[in-house]
Amino acid sequence: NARKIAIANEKGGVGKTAMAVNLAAALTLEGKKVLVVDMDPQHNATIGLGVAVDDGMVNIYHLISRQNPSQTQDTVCRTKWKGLDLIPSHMDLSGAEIELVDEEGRENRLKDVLSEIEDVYDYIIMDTPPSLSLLTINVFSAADEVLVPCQTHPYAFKALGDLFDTISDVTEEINPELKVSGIIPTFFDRRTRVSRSIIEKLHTDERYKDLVFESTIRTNSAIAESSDIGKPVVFCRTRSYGALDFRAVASEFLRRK
Amino acid sequence: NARKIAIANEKGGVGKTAMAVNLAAALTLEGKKVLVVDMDPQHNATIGLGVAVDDGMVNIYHLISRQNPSQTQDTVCRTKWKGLDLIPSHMDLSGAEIELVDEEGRENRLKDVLSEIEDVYDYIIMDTPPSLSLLTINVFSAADEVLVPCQTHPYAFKALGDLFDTISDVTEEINPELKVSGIIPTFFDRRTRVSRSIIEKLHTDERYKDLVFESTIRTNSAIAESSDIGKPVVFCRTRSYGALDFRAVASEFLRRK
Ligand SMILES: Nc1ncnc2c1ncn2[C@@H]1O[C@H](COP(=O)(O)OP(=O)(O)OP(=O)(O)O)[C@@H](O)[C@H]1O
Ligand SMILES: Nc1ncnc2c1ncn2[C@@H]1O[C@H](COP(=O)(O)OP(=O)(O)OP(=O)(O)O)[C@@H](O)[C@H]1O
Ligand SMILES: [Mg+2]
Ligand SMILES: [Mg+2]
Repeated sequence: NARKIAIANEKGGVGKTAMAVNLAAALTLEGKKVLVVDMDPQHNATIGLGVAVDDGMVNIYHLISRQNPSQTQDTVCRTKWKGLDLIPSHMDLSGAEIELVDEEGRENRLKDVLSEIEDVYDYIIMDTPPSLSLLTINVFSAADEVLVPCQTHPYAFKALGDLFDTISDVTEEINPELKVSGIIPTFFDRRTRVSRSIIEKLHTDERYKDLVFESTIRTNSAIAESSDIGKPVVFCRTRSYGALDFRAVASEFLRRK
Repeated sequence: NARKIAIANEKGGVGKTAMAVNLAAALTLEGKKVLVVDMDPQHNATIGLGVAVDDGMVNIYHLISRQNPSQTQDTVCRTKWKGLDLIPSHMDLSGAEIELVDEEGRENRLKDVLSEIEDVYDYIIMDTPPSLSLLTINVFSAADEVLVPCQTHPYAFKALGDLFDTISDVTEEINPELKVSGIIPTFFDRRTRVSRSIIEKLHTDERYKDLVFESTIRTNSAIAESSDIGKPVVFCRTRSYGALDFRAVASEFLRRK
């Protein structure tokens, strides 16, 4: 069965989507079959993988809200790259929180949805919005582990406390298996004092030091540029820092298993 | 009465909090009296202004949820800088969305709260979380205008469409006076193709071109570093690019009135 990985951090703009899209791509280069699930209503992972969202297509919202009696398989899109599939998102997903407020077991909708297809993939990578609301809780309920991109900036470092608290709540009440399997420093720029100081804090803080990856994602404009053409940087700018860094993260991820 | 300004963009990490904190600080250097209202449960603007959040203090959550019969004035904190006050936020605010789901007029809670104190200030600047949920709608209901920080990256540019749609919904149903008064390019780095291409798009797109500020906020590590010591860059690194850029944005903002 597929190993299910949540990419999460409540702080906005820390590189969650870039991680989801590029880690998935890098794992296919290691011969793995990977499904990306976009659980952000802003559907940036869907854009980043070059999949055009049109209102007629079934997407993750239909599955979570059960509005449309479709099978999970019907929502899976092939991307341009072999071994890399996507369940796309849509703006409508932002309504799910309020729509499901009185539904029993609303936190387990995604888990049920994925159980139908998890034997097809080696990994399922789930992108989350920048909040700890029902959508992210659904991802935590379905996941085996959480990878946390942490921008090497003070606000992002401070956000880790609340994230770890939320994850331990989920472990107690919803998903006892869930654990944080790694913290990956992002937007790392060793020329700046702030980046070096946050890396230092990550490696000395008792709560985080055993989880921090050796590999970092350096600040690199090729990553943002590749999102403009809907291709993972790992596929379209193979010699860029971004591509090298995400491939290093993928092989460290496989090694740390 | 105070002019009430929302700082909003659903895309995460585009520089909303940096804008709220530093525009407020720069306006006090122009002789204005300013209140910052932190409407993000992650309370980054509270941290950025050096105000320690402790659970015993009344904060914006108590006012929005009406849990505590306090007056708005009781929640206002003085910061270290004359003419710059803050209503702090707290993690508890993240519960407001679900707690208020059945309350009539829940979108107008902040507007009611601010009406008690708006004659004390020249400007009230409201920081928002990276979502278009009840907290941001409350800010849109209370605001006279919206300033939109737009990271010069593709995902942030694409997010403008949904933001403008949401604002026009709010104008029709809740607050007819609300308008977008400016789009401010952030994380601008003229050495990168992606930054230049997004600036070009902002200046040519019919929907946005008349709103784009001449001034940009360049990528500058002093901005992130200053958040570590809880001081606006405008006050603690006066000759940095960050400080110069936020002061330029403040004077363009006053000129565009
Ligand atoms: N290491 C990096 N260097 C430069 N740009 C990056 C890097 N990682 C991500 N980016 C770009 O920075 C922006 C923010 O990253 P991204 O959107 O992946 O973060 P996020 O955490 O998913 O944001 P959100 O909280 O809105 O979901 C995007 O434009 C992305 O392409
Ligand atoms: N122009 C800039 N150059 C460099 N760093 C910046 C700049 N503007 C903001 N920052 C830093 O980048 C990070 C993201 O900015 P900030 O937190 O202000 O964005 P935000 O939109 O408020 O994020 P969120 O969506 O999580 O609320 C912060 O660490 C901030 O200090
Ligand atoms: Mg994202
Ligand atoms: Mg913020």
